[in-house]
Amino acid sequence: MTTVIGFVNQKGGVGKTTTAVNLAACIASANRRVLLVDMDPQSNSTSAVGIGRDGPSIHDVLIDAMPAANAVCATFVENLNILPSNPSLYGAEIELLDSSEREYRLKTAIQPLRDTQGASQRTSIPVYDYILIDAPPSLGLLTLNVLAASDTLIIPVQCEYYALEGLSLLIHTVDRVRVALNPDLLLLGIVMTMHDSRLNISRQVVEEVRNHFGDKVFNTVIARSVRLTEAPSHGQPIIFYDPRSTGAQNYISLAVEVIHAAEKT
Amino acid sequence: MTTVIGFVNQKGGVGKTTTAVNLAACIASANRRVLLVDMDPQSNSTSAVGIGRDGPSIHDVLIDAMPAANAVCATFVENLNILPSNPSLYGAEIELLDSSEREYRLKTAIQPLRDTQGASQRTSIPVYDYILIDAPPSLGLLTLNVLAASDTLIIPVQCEYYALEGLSLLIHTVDRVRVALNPDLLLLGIVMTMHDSRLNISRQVVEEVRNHFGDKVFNTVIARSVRLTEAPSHGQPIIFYDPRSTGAQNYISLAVEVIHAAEKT
Ligand SMILES: Nc1ncnc2c1ncn2[C@@H]1O[C@H](COP(=O)(O)OP(=O)(O)OP(=O)(O)O)[C@@H](O)[C@H]1O
Ligand SMILES: Nc1ncnc2c1ncn2[C@@H]1O[C@H](COP(=O)(O)OP(=O)(O)OP(=O)(O)O)[C@@H](O)[C@H]1O
Ligand SMILES: [Mg+2]
Ligand SMILES: [Mg+2]
Repeated sequence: MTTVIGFVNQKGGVGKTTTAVNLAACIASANRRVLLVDMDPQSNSTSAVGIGRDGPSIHDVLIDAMPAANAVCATFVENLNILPSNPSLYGAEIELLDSSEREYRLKTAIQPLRDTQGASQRTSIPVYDYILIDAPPSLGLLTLNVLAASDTLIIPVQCEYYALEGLSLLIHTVDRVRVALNPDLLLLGIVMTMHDSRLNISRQVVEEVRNHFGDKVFNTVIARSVRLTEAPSHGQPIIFYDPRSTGAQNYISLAVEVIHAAEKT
Repeated sequence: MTTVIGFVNQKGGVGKTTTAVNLAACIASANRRVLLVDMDPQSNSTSAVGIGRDGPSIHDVLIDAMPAANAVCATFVENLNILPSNPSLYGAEIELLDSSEREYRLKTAIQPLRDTQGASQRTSIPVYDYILIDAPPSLGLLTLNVLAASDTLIIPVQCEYYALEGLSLLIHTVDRVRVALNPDLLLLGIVMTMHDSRLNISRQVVEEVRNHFGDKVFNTVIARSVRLTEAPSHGQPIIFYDPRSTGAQNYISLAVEVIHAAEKT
């Protein structure tokens, strides 16, 4: 069974892309077939795995009904493919607005890539154990598509005040989406990012989020680490760029928690 | 003459709000009348100056044609007022789409607040020397309204790789807006934020941006400083929260550059 995980938070710069990319690489390294879908016109996930912006992209899939499998490309990471994005996706929100089923375009497009019982024998299309989707920093139509297409969500929250402010609104929005678009949508967990153990503000934000959301917060906290900011400029996830770094260890330990939560049912 | 400055960058978390809020407070302290306009549904600028979300807001001004002066409220900072935001603004992009003049709603709304020759004698409406507008992390209709309403732009760029990636696209978008919506739109400058002098990546990004954009980059570089992340949770700009901090000094020196650039013509 395929698990589709959306990485959402309308607050900018909280670590959505960093978490989606590095979890994807860690889960792929644990011998699961992973597809990373870049639903952000900034296409940061795409460049983080060393893929260019000039081939077919998610824009063609959502707007021109290209089969998703035709836009998917391999990365240098074994078991990890990507459905890339590029800046043409900026126009998609306006292009989609007048169309029918506008919130379900992504869900429909990735349906054939799910591994329903024995599908991998029947079709020549590659199927995946995990489909991870990186969303842009907004609550517009692109993010609604991610919320409608996902089975579960991971919400990255930076250990800073502004990120805390927007969290309850986001949870409220997810509840409304569950009613309107996707009744089975679950919150897999909240992951605290850019934690600096020397700062009071980091400790306070983690405490506040754990008080509010209890065991919905992953045990693994991602520390602020410069190696994580350097890795994307080399087009490599952290476990390839610097496997011994704190960032690599944090994302490996998060991957263990995520796989356990996703596969236990 | 009033100078309207938009703070834009579609990359999330680069310091748009932090720069708009702290510049507004510093310029107000230099005895100019300043209005801070919060065009982000996250309403971080609003809470950064200690204002709540339950009064009239920019949503009422843009959608229900409330006069902007009726939504403006004073802050505890002398010479600094705010036109607040709240989450109802999330719906504005869809609400605005079918309306006429949808990109010019903000420009029209703030027109009466500009100090044209001697206006402050004629009307009872307060007018401003500076109107600073904080934009959300996207290139949607809210940001287009900011680009259409502004005389000049300040682009905060975080000293990290992803922020660099999106910069040339943003400059390209600004050029297109100048042709389509706002022929007089000028780039006042690019400000480098969250600089950490111990990190190579910070130095490399600053060098790359200065090579590309030359004197369009402000001399003042905003250092990464924890006092800047703490200040918003107290609802205070940095020069009130911790006047002796690096963050306060950086924003005072940036304000000097900005006032000089805005008032020299
Ligand atoms: N744990 C970390 N330690 C240090 N830097 C980090 C960490 N996680 C992310 N970053 C850096 O912080 C910045 C923001 O992270 P990222 O781009 O992943 O956030 P995002 O939520 O995807 O942003 P956006 O809202 O623009 O999509 C990036 O420059 C990234 O390299
Ligand atoms: N110079 C700095 N040093 C340390 N932290 C900073 C600095 N500038 C901003 N921050 C922090 O980084 C985070 C992102 O900054 P901010 O929210 O101002 O960016 P933004 O571009 O407005 O984000 P968004 O795209 O969500 O609107 C905030 O938590 C803020 O407190
Ligand atoms: Mg991102
Ligand atoms: Mg902001």
